[in-house]
Amino acid sequence: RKVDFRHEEIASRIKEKLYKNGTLCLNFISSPGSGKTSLLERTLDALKETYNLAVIEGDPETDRDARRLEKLHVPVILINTSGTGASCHLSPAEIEQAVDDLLLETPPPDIIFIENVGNLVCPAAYDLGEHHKVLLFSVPEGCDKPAKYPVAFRESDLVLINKMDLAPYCDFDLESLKKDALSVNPSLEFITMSIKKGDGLLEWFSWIEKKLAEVR
Amino acid sequence: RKVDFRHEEIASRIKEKLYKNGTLCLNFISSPGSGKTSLLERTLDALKETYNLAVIEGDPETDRDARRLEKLHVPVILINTSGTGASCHLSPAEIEQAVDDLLLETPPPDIIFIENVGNLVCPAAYDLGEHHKVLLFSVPEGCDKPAKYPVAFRESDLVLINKMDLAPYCDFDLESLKKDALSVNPSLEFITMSIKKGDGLLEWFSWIEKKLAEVR
Ligand SMILES: Nc1nc2c(ncn2[C@@H]2O[C@H](COP(=O)(O)OP(=O)(O)OP(=O)(O)O)[C@@H](O)[C@H]2O)c(=O)[nH]1
Ligand SMILES: Nc1nc2c(ncn2[C@@H]2O[C@H](COP(=O)(O)OP(=O)(O)OP(=O)(O)O)[C@@H](O)[C@H]2O)c(=O)[nH]1
Ligand SMILES: [Mg+2]
Ligand SMILES: [Mg+2]
Ligand SMILES: [Zn+2]
Ligand SMILES: [Zn+2]
Repeated sequence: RKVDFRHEEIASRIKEKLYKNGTLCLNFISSPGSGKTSLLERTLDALKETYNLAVIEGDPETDRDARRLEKLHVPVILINTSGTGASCHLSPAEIEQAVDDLLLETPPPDIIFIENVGNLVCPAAYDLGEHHKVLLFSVPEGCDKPAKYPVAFRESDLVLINKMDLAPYCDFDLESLKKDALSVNPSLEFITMSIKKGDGLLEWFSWIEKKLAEVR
Repeated sequence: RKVDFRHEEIASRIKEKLYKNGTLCLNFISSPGSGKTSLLERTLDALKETYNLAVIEGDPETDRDARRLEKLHVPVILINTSGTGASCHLSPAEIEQAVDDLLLETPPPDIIFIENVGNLVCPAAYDLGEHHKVLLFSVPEGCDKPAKYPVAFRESDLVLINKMDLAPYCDFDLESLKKDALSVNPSLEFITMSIKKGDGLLEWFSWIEKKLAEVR
């Protein structure tokens, strides 16, 4: 784990601000293309009538993901990391200003979603002040990743197993993935889904509501 | 691009040693699970009767990939990066010793394949002394990656588009991928393939032979 006291100090400042507002913050990490933006599109669409939502979007370059999410009419703050020297992950220093801006919204968001840079290594090592890291895993990647890229699984609280519609065409063994992941982090929860077909989304929405109730 | 003179100095030392031996060196980069190890299994199997081959395998943890490749009876040197402080990529300093060891083999290898850590960001920024970076891209990742993760496409000479067998079940537009990639790097070459079905492999093998002839 990268111990940078500056990072840890900023992360605890962010946590404090979120706590005062009773705002839930979730940090999505995954390999590139696992489905983070697709999941946010469905999630924002389903929950925005009930809750005030906001997104912090991290990408090395372009505003493509931010544009997709702005169509849902929620506040989106884009951070392009390629200019920052560490384009492989979001750091707490980059997030703090964005969280401050979003908490000034009237009314402030109930939930802030952070879509991190697509990278199964670095983003897992940084605490952005979030309540939970949510790891979005996709079936075509294969089932040996928990053992090979353990930090992401160790630091997350929930693993969403996406693209289950592709399972019949991939060498994918769900039980072996879960077994490997639980040996890295015994308290992990799992939800299998196909964003494309809409499977598993209701279970995911109720997990979010459960976590929001915990910070209220 | 990360300019670290120590890295550049080591990379040019490695290039010098490879040049003296007439050894081709290819550096595979991709997202996690795009198919690097699967490709190496097929490639080693097809070429080992004709050429002397060797592999340097980089993974954050475990020897799973190295074990898969040792079954092909070629020399494999494993580097677990999680102990190095920068577990997201291989660096020239880690490679130099491995190249020295492999060049002492009798006879020395005609080709050294480097399987880098699964990460579409950092590995692209480091020159390991290789002749070519080969980017292995897989269809399920989606076709917006060249614009979003440009450094990997800019630094590579060839893009292998794998898992074409999954294209009918994914929102994948081959022409838009190629167009985006060429706007980042106009000299990129492409080979579409399905390692699972064996498609595109012969074209890939003849690309390797063409590159080997160039260093002889
Ligand atoms: N077959 C299938 N494809 C999916 C599913 N969910 C997402 N996709 C596709 O996966 C590709 C990548 O989706 P994105 O949502 O852009 O992935 P991402 O994780 O946000 O990608 P980055 O931000 O670049 O890391 C797109 O082509 C989606 O259509 C699914 O459940 N099944
Ligand atoms: N459907 C399909 N699956 C493939 C193909 N090529 C590889 N796979 C699968 O993709 C998964 C990952 O393959 P690997 O070869 O381990 O990928 P990798 O890039 O070496 O993974 P890391 O080293 O962990 O980054 C495995 O389940 C393979 O069976 C293909 O052409 N089609
Ligand atoms: Mg995205
Ligand atoms: Mg591999
Ligand atoms: Zn990083
Ligand atoms: Zn790195």
